[in-house]
Order: sequence, then C-alpha cells, then structure tokens
Amino acid sequence: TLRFATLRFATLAKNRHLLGFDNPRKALLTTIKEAVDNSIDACEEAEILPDLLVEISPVEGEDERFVVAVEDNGPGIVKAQVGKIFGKLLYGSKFHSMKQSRGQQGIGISAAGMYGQLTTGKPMRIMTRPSKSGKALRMEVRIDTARNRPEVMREREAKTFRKGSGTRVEIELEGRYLKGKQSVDEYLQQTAMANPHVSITYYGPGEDDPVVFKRASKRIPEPAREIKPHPHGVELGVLARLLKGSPARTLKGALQDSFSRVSAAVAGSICDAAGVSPKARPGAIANREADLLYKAINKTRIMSPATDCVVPIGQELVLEGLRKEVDADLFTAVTRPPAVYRGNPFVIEAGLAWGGNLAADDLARVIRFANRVPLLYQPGACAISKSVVGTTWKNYGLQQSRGALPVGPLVIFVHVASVWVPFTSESKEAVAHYPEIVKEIRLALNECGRKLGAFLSRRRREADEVKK
Amino acid sequence: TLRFATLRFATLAKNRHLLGFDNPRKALLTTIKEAVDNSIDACEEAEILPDLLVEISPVEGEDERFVVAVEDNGPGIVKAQVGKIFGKLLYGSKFHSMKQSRGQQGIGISAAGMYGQLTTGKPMRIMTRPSKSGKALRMEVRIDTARNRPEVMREREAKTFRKGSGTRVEIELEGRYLKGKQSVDEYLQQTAMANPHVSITYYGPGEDDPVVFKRASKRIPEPAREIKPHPHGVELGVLARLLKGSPARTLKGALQDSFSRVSAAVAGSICDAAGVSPKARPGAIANREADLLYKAINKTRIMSPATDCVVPIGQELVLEGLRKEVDADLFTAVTRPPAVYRGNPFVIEAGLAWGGNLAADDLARVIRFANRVPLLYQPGACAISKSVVGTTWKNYGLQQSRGALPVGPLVIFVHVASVWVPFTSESKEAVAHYPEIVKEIRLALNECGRKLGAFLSRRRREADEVKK
Ligand SMILES: Nc1ncnc2c1ncn2[C@@H]1O[C@H](COP(=O)(O)OP(=O)(O)OP(=O)(O)O)[C@@H](O)[C@H]1O
Ligand SMILES: Nc1ncnc2c1ncn2[C@@H]1O[C@H](COP(=O)(O)OP(=O)(O)OP(=O)(O)O)[C@@H](O)[C@H]1O
Ligand SMILES: [Mg+2]
Ligand SMILES: [Mg+2]
Repeated sequence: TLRFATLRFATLAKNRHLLGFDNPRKALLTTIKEAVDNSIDACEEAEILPDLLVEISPVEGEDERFVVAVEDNGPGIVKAQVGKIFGKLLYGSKFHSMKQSRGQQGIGISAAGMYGQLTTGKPMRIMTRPSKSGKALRMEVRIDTARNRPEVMREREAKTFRKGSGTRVEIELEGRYLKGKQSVDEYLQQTAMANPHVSITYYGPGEDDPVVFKRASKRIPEPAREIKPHPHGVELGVLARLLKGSPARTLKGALQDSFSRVSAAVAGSICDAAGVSPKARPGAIANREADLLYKAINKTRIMSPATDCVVPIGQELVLEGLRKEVDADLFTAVTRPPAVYRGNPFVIEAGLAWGGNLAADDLARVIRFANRVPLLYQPGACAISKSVVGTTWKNYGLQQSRGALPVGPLVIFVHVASVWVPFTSESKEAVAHYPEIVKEIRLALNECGRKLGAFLSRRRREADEVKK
Repeated sequence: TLRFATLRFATLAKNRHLLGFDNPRKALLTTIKEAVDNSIDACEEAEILPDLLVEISPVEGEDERFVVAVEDNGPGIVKAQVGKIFGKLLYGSKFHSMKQSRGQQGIGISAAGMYGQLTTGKPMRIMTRPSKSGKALRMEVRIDTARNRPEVMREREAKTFRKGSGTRVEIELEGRYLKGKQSVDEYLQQTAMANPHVSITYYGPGEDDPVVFKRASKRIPEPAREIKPHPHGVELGVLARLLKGSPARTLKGALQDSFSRVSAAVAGSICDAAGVSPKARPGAIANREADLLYKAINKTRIMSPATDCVVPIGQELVLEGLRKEVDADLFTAVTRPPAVYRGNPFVIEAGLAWGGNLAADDLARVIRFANRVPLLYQPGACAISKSVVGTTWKNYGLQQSRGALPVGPLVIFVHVASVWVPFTSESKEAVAHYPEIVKEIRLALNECGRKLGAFLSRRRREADEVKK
C-alpha cells in the first residue's frame, strides 16, 4: 500500500545512523554537539561572548541513561517558538540564510529530543529567558507521536535560572560515556581549539569538579554577513522559481533583487544576451525564456560573490590552537583565499604540527573541522581525509603507502568554512567530495607540506654537518 | 527568522549530494538506478520475470542534456497514484513494510524527476498500463514549486505502449555520459551479475545497436515475506506508540499482534515479568508501564526473527556471476546464515576471484551490493570497504599495507541483504558501520580467504616440487 513515510519517530528510529544516533555512545555525543552548536551560533548571532555549561548526569537506578544539559548566556528563545524549535524537524532560522553558521538544516536539536523520548519516554526540559527584563520560563516539550506534533506542557517560572538571558536544554536519553578517541571530552577540547572566544564549563558523569576550557580570546569573531545567491550557482528550475516569486515589477529588477553581484548594468546585459525584454513581468516568464536567461547568465561575466559570509579562524589562531593542543617541533598554518563551489563561497584553512613527542611510526592524525565544529566520525567518508590521503607526502620527506595516510609524528588540521557545508548526511559528520573543495584542501596541504619539507631537509643537512 | 525548510526544490538543490545528484555524471547514473530499481522491485513483487529497456538519448542542440527512459513489463501504476509516486518525496510502498526490496524510502524516483525539472524545466513523462485489459495512459508530471505539490497534466492514451502491462518513465536532465569506472555501463553490468533473472536491453547515447544483458536464469527469486518488528529491536518510544495505537482489546493481544515471534505464552511471560496485567487496555498504558514492559521484553528469551524476509543471491549464482565477469584461476563464494542488527534480519554473501589475467600488483577490486543493487560510489564511507580493509589478508598469503586494501590479482564480491539496509545517506551509496554487519562481512571474507590461502599454499608447494 502506498503512503507517506512522514518525518516522525518511525523515520528517526529507522534512520538513526543518518542523524548521528547509531549507538548509545554516539547518541550522547551527537546530542551534546547539536546543543552546543546551537548555543554558540545563538551567542555569536547576538554578538555575545559565549559562556557554555555542559553537564552529563547518570540517571539513578538505570545503567545506560543520562541527563544531558547544555546551558548558554545567549539571547534566549521566545515562548511561542519553543514547541517548533525543539519538536519539529526541518524548523530553524539557518536553512534559508546564506551565511556561515554551525547549524544549517533545522533538524539538530529536534532529532536529539526525539531520540531522548524514543529511548526513555521522557520529554525535553527547556528553560529560557529571552531578554534581560523578563521572567525566565521553564517548560517540557514532548512529541505527540500519533499526530506528529510537539506538545508544550507544564510551563511555569524558572526560579533557578539566573542568567540575564539565555537557554538551558535538558534531554534524558540512553547513552554510553567513554573517554578517549571520539569522546565528548575530545569534542569539547577540539571545540575550544577552533573557537578560542568560547568558554566551556564541563561536568562529566559523576564528576564533582568541572573541566574548564577558559576563553583564549576576548574578541568575538566578525559575524558572518548574509548574501544572496550568486547567479552562477543557480539552476534553471531555481531561477524560474525566483523570477515567478519575485515582487519586482520588471525582469531587470527581479534579477537585481534575487541575486548578489547583479547591478542594473549586469541585469541589462543578461536580458540582452537572452533576447528577453528587461521590462517583462517576472511572474509571466515562461520556461523557454527562463532557459534563455539561464544560458545567458552562464555566459555573462559576473563578479565573484562577496566573502564576508564566511568566517575563517585565521592563521594566527589556528597556530595558537595547535600549539596548545600538541607538543611539536614545527608548526605551520595557512588560510586559503575564498573560493566557490556550486555558487557557495567557502574557505579552507590547514595546519601541521610535526615532531615533539608524537609517535614517529604511527599514521598521521587528522583533526577535521567544518564551520568550526569538530568532525569526529566517518573519516572514510570525508573529503578532508580523502584530500590528505591523495596528497603526495613523499614530496615533503614522509613515508606513505598507496591509498593510506602518511606515517610520521604528524598532526594535520583542516577547517572547511562555508555558507553551506555539503555534508554526506544529515548527521553532519563528513564533507562531501566536491572537486572544488578537494582542490582547495590539497592546495592548503601542499603549502603547509612545503614548509614541512623545507624544515625536514634543513634538519637533515644540520644532522649531516654534525656528523662531519 | 524561523521557518520550515520544506522538502522541495530548494532542499533538493542544496542537498543534491545527499540524494546522489552531486554532479551531472552521477545524476545520470542515479536517475537510471532509481528507475531500474523500481522496475525490478515492481516485477518481482508481481512475480513477473523482469524485462527492462534502458535508453539514454542526447538532446539535440544541447551539449549536456539527455532524455533517460526506463521501461518495464511490471504491473503498471494506477492513474490516481501517479502524481504522488513521481512528484512527492517520502511517498512509496516500501518504507513501512519489513521485507527486502531495492527501494526503501519513498524518495528515489521523485528526487530524480525533481532533478530533471530543476536542471531543464521539463516535466517527467510517464506511460503505464496497469493491467492487461485496460488502455495504456500517457501523462506528464511536474512539480508546482510554489505549492510544493505535483501536477499531472496532458493525460491521454499512449498508443505506442505495446506491453500487456508495465511502466515507462522518461526524465530529461542535465547529465554527462562517460564509459569506464562508475559508469551507467558498469552499473547495468553489475546489476545483471547480481540479478541473473533480469534481462536488460540498453541503448547508450548515440548507439543504434543495443547492449543486451540476457537473463541467465528463468527462475524468479523466492519473493521476500513481510515480517512484523521483532520485540528485541524495538525502542521504548516505539513500543509505547505501538501499544497506544493497537486495535487489540488487551495488552497481551496487542503484544501478539504488533510483534513477530510473540505467542500467547511469550506475551504472557512479558506481562508477568513487567508486573503489568495482561488484560490491561493497550491504549491506556502509561509511560511508566511501557518502561517496565520494555525492560521485561529485553530480559525475555524470544525466538530470533523469521528470515524469509531476506533473499540472498545464493552461493551458486554468486559464483556464476563472478565467472561470467572475471577471468580468474580460483573462484570461491559463501552465503552466511541470517543474522540480526537492531531487530532487522540481514544476510551477508561474499565471493573471491583470484589470478587469471587480473593485475598482480594492483590494489584488490571490491564489488559491493546492497539488496542486489550495485554500489559504485563512496567506497570510503562503506562498511563493506571498511571490513575488507580491516581483514588481515596477510593470513591468506596476500600483501597489505596498514589501513589499505590488499594488493594482488583479486576481485572481492560482497552482498548485504536486509529488510532495511542502513545506508549512510538517502542516496543509498554506502552501508553504515553497524558492528553486527561488519562482523558478519569479516566472517564471510575470512571463510573465502581461507579457501584462497589454501589454494595459494598448494600452488606454492606444487611450484617448489617442480623446481626440485
Ligand atoms: N540555544 C539556543 N538559543 C537560541 N536559539 C536557538 C537555540 N537552539 C536552537 N535555536 C533556534 O532553533 C533553531 C532550530 O535548531 P536546530 O538545531 O533544530 O536546527 P539548526 O541549528 O537550524 O540546523 P541543524 O540541523 O544543522 O542543527 C535554530 O536555527 C535557532 O534559530
Ligand atoms: N516502475 C514501477 N512500477 C510499479 N510501481 C512503481 C514503479 N516505480 C515506482 N513505483 C511505486 O512508487 C513508489 C515510490 O517509488 P520511489 O522510488 O520514489 O520510492 P521507493 O522505491 O519506495 O524507495 P527509494 O527512495 O529507496 O527508492 C514505490 O514504492 C512503488 O510502490
Ligand atoms: Mg542546530
Ligand atoms: Mg525507488
């Protein structure tokens, strides 16, 4: 029988691995990641220096249940939005805005809340004060699985919520806590590495004393500026839809309004090249004319998109982050100039740390970031790992087997920053292989690799001289 | 501003790589795959030996546009369903049915049609005759992007559609056609390899003569039987929902109805272990009682799920497929006994071909299948590749660097068959790393590897004897 596979519990249960909840250990990490990402995004958007509190508390009498709490000093959330934000998939403020942010889909925290309810039956608990003057509210959000909609219940004043403004999210879920690789601890440590302006106070399960990641910089990063789509990245069907839906009275006006880098002159030459009147009503554009405009756009020289929509970490702070994290002899970092894939601006940053007390006969360790968020899973699926494996490290004096990572006392840091990171799935764990992105990562790695190669040959020469 | 990122053009355009349309070459392949999978599924469901026609025709006057047509002799499609099937995401007949099939999400062909309209503005063209007695209909399906719903237009009799029953799907899209690795040709060839009962007639772009893959077997595979969820795979939230929605009058009845392998006796002992009355009304079960039942279920011994819901290819036919495809000295294959991951039955099959005219110093070639569909992309993300790389091929006499594929004149065939294949994204290109699945693949590879190892040591001994 034919019917809809609507986005509800059944879908989440079947597709958990698509959303990052494959197993209890990963589910715990994904839940924290989604909440922390939201908090940092919200603080940056409001130009507040982020102070985060993360608590993982084991549930008494249950062996694999935790209450995860993430609290921020952000702008808070208006009561009317709470139900949809936490209880509806695909609802958010970032999908349609073309600028760099950690969240981009509208799925993250609602999926985490659903996973909690799926495994423990418990609702999410939200506390928020949306402005310095108002009361702080506390409420529970559960998903009515029969009607597939959120229910907001037990709303009352949150007398214990002391922040001037901010949000606290609590989710009770089935999870597993382990230290080491791909752990919550590693995630928070790497988050601090790529976000020196954030401070995180972290209470692990059963810990009375918190781990504190103090902020290393009081400077809020320049906020990303939203841009309009660039005409060279837009498909025929999207162009047709933009024109049909445009409030402008003329085609020429609609082209200027809908796109970035389209001035009156550029709009005029697009119309001329297409042979369509610039005064035509955009709502009346037929498919054939849209096709002519589409081809004309792709033949017209148009300035590249503005790049203040992306926010690289910056060479200095990448180096500083590596120095804090790794004991090494050589540190090098580079921020590439902005580039574009499918109309979306992006920036690649890379860094290397070599030597020190790193193991000389281990495979290199790759630390990956996308929009300043650590990527801890699915390296095999990631364009970053593929670019590292595809780089000829032998050129810089390292050992490397075909199809594998280089061997040596080496840490490789790569950051992909974009208005829309092309992840391989909604769990946002690995970057898809767009050739423009792979090319830029390779160029960044080669730049750092050359510095490493020069350092290593200099050291070999010095060692040879000492022998003589 | 907060709003929904609804599943329409904008989402498809942004998430193309999630659905398999990353670039024109892949989009052409994905479109053919989604249509071919649907045709084979429909024929098998109706117990018809599948005869497929696949045509790729370049569009005159355009350099990168093709019309893709896939036609089958299946049961056809009822007119009232055409709009939703081809024009609505998440609409299908397979998501809720727990049995092996190639399609499982309700997304495939609608995404392909949307991609066509996105890149060329053209609607899909559907011809279908849903029974031997009726007229064949022809209609166009386009997506109204403003209202996000399908429009079925220009419906008329399809005088050229000669089959007694069946469906023809035509999509005009931006694509690129290249032969060789990861091509349409390779996909059809591997489809024939894993589906010997299917015949495919294939007209490539500009080809007057078709490539014909004749059927190698007149036996239709045993159809997969649908099963109910197994209680051991079900989460607390799903249990709660199943009980609340059950039409049964008692809890005991609801347990028997909702699950496979739950007899009256088993249902009774679950209720006893939970301390909940078997006569309780299922709709009145509160969260606390659902929790008790959930824990009781997981402590109760329950027979493993029935495995007639999965359809392995079978050792003989795997060997036959390899022999047809590869020139080698040794062939070996194994079908593992059925296993379960997260309540879902699955079966692993593996095969090896060694020697012959395969290159001795190349990395081994891995041919992957999921539910009899070739997986050509994202090997790095795939549990199959990870299991191959994680197998210690040195134990069987092969060379292998750490973290890489083995080296040698070797082809490795792996098939994952399940009621629900856990793909890493909706493009269904790679299998997610469930430990139960990885373990079974390793066991299958080890079984085949031991045969290879024995063969190679025997050959070495024979070679040594010849030297003496
Ligand atoms: N702590 C918070 N403070 C303020 N606003 C928040 C907070 N958390 C979530 N939001 C709002 O709720 C929206 C939905 O969050 P959600 O995590 O579901 O999606 P997203 O962050 O937009 O995308 P993604 O799925 O990639 O995480 C956000 O876009 C943001 O507007
Ligand atoms: N050629 C066909 N003949 C008969 N029925 C078809 C045919 N193609 C599609 N269908 C029906 O339309 C439904 C939707 O197809 P669609 O490809 O969108 O999703 P699916 O095959 O169920 O899942 P998936 O997204 O994994 O492909 C199918 O489930 C099937 O019932
Ligand atoms: Mg988010
Ligand atoms: Mg399908």
